[in-house]
Amino acid sequence: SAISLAFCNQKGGVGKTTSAVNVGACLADAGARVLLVDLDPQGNASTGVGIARQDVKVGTYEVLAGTAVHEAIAQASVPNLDVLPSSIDLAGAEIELVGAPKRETKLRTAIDAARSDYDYILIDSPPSLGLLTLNALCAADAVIIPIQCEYYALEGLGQLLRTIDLVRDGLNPKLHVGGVVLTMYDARTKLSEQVVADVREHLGDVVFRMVIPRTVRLSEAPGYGKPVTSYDPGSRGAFTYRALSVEIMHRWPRG
Amino acid sequence: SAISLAFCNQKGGVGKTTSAVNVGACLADAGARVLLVDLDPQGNASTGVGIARQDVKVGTYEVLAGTAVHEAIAQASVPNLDVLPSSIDLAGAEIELVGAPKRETKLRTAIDAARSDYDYILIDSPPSLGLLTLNALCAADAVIIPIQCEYYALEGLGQLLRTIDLVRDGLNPKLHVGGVVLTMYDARTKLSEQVVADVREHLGDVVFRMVIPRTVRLSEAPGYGKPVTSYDPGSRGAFTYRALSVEIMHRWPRG
Ligand SMILES: Nc1ncnc2c1ncn2[C@@H]1O[C@H](COP(=O)(O)OP(=O)(O)OP(=O)(O)O)[C@@H](O)[C@H]1O
Ligand SMILES: Nc1ncnc2c1ncn2[C@@H]1O[C@H](COP(=O)(O)OP(=O)(O)OP(=O)(O)O)[C@@H](O)[C@H]1O
Ligand SMILES: [Mg+2]
Ligand SMILES: [Mg+2]
Repeated sequence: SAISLAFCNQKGGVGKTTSAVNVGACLADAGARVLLVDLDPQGNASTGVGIARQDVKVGTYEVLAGTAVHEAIAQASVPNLDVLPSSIDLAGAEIELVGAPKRETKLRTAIDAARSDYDYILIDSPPSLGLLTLNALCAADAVIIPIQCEYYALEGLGQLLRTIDLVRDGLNPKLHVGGVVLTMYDARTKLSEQVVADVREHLGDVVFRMVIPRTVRLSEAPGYGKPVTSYDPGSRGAFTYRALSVEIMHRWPRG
Repeated sequence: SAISLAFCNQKGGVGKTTSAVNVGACLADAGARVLLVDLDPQGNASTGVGIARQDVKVGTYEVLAGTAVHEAIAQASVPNLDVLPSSIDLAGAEIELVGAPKRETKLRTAIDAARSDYDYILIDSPPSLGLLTLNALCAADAVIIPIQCEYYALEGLGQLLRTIDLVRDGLNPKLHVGGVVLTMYDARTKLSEQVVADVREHLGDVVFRMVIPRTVRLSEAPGYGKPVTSYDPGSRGAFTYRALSVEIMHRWPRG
């Protein structure tokens, strides 16, 4: 049955979507059956794998509201990679969920029905610690935290780790930080080196060995609705995400 | 009486904080009295002007809960620049506000008491369209939208513009998009050029002429708790934010 991994960090623009999309594509290329869940109202993960947002009639919002997950799952532009796309109504979900019963575990209940169809379920979350991210944390076996190699990136880490602890104590006892991915490493700045050293010192072996560099190809690929592995398979961006995915498969071998 | 400008965009990492901090510092350097309001639970704007988050006893959260704004205002590391810092409890405010009366206009009521003390009030908002950002939109005379020169940056623009329209129709009749700032322009990629062309074509003159480049100095400055104008006054980052601030002073001359 599937391993579910949530890509979470309330800091914006740190590479949550880029990591979920490209790790998903690499795992699929390696033969694993992968479901990518887009839990961000912006729908970047859906776009990143070729789904046109205006075409999404049934998506994550409808699934949170009770629609069966299989009715919403679509095929991405990559074999073995399916996607539960974000629909426009997801923007209202945070406020609507506040008064709902079992508001934090709606996603977990929904995707449990799909676990036997996949090897990995990857969840892309929005840049906040609200009810959508709480749903991702409750549905996940482990959290992968992307951290940008920038100063502000370390600021919110404490808050995120506390939130993960709270969810583990209350709603999801198996939840833990499964991995930390350092992203957008820029060899031109000393800052990137310092952030990498700081993060490895504080968090140790949970930090993946592979550091993702900032590359032009990675920023261009979403414009073509493709992961970098399809857009430019020979690029550094494709290579580094493949190497990261190998580390992920070692930590969570297929069922 | 002060002009209030909210820096809003639910897309993460587009330069909201960097723009609010550096525009604030440039306006202050030009002799204007500026209040920077940090409405993001991450507190990056507070850190960016030298406030240590753990030292904040009374901040934006307490002000939203009714404390007088003057009790929370602190001095930043730059003359003429004050800051209403973010305190750690702000993370819980979104959910706590949902049931409160006048939940969207708490910030407006609070900062109205300080308008006569300042020429400009700049509000840094979190990467979401929840109740904290709604408070920023209700307290603002105009919105400044930072847009990163990347593909995903255009995705959420429609949702943001619709939200601004809703707030104008209901809670804040004077609200309008006062400016659009193109940020993190990377001359190495064609993508940056395309995004700039697209945004200028769709949004016209509301887009500021000055485009902010991606520079190492801008990403390093927050680590020293300083705006780039204090960290490295001769840098391109400092120059381009000064030029942008001149455009801002033309659009909204001091009272
Ligand atoms: N390694 C990289 N090299 C170059 N550009 C990158 C890289 N990773 C991400 N990007 C670009 O940086 C921007 C931010 O990345 P992304 O959207 O994946 O972050 P996010 O954490 O999902 O953002 P949000 O908080 O808004 O959800 C995007 O425009 C993306 O294309
Ligand atoms: N022009 C620039 N050149 C280089 N780095 C920049 C530039 N503008 C912002 N940055 C860096 O990029 C990252 C994102 O910027 P910033 O934090 O200002 O965005 P934000 O929109 O406020 O993010 P969030 O959505 O998390 O609030 C930060 O690490 C910042 O230091
Ligand atoms: Mg994202
Ligand atoms: Mg910010």
